[in-house]
Amino acid sequence: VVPLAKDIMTKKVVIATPRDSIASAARIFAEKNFDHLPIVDQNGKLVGIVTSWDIAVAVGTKKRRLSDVLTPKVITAREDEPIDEVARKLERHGISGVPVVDAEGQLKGILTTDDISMLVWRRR
Amino acid sequence: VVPLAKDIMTKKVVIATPRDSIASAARIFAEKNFDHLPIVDQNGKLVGIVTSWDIAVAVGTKKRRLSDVLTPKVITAREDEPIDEVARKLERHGISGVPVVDAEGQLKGILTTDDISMLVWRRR
Ligand SMILES: C[S@@+](CC[C@H](N)C(=O)[O-])C[C@H]1O[C@@H](n2cnc3c(N)ncnc32)[C@H](O)[C@@H]1O
Ligand SMILES: C[S@@+](CC[C@H](N)C(=O)[O-])C[C@H]1O[C@@H](n2cnc3c(N)ncnc32)[C@H](O)[C@@H]1O
Repeated sequence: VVPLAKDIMTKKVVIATPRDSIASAARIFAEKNFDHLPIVDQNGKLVGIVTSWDIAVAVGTKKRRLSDVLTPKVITAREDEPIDEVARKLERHGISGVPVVDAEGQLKGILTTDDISMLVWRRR
Repeated sequence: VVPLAKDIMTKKVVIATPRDSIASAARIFAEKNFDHLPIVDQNGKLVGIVTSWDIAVAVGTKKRRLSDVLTPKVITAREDEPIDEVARKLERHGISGVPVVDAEGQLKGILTTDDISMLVWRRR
């Protein structure tokens, strides 16, 4: 039985908004020890994603806000998506994580290659 | 049959030295679209690791060189290490990748949770 995204995802999602500063996102990454930050608007709607990679490549530029570095077209997974499909999607897009959404597009969790990689050793 | 690290790892490893600037590492990450940079001394010996996370959390600080941000005690995998053990090691240390070394400690490749995650969908 293939696990679904909702079985493996982290349910407590830390988010930020486009007006937040790059420095504030850097502090979140430092504190939480993770790399993926979904970006939402004031209605809580998913409008982008920022990873530590986006912040790293902004070094030496004059960029200040998350709106300057976020990726707007976010690739997501559905809660009931089998994780082998999620893994394929991650590889196809060259990304390491996806926000997980329900049928209404509401943010429910986050799922990364770190989470999927854990399944490889737990099965043995 | 469980794959070994050498079967899955990326063999072309991009490296940097402690005296290189953070800005140069940021350019490498931007160009190569990856997150892990093993750091070697002038003899090619592994002396540290820098990830996009290290660069992201250095934002807003006065740090300039990779020596200022690298992690010195590098967790590695051996070429003939089964990848379920590598996956367990990654989870235990809360990291996303390991340089792969041979019996002499020579750098042979790099292996990340992105690589391990791919195995989950390829088996189906
Ligand atoms: C091509 S990836 C490679 C580096 C790294 N593994 C990562 O995922 O950030 C870097 C870019 O992918 C974007 N990205 C990461 N996850 C994404 C997702 N779920 N949807 C859309 N873009 C995403 C990031 O914002 C970043 O600009
Ligand atoms: C705790 S991890 C969490 C964030 C991210 N997933 C990563 O691996 O960078 C961040 C720290 O782990 C360190 N790190 C990553 N891979 C490592 C490895 N193979 N050996 C030792 N430290 C490592 C990085 O240098 C960084 O300081």
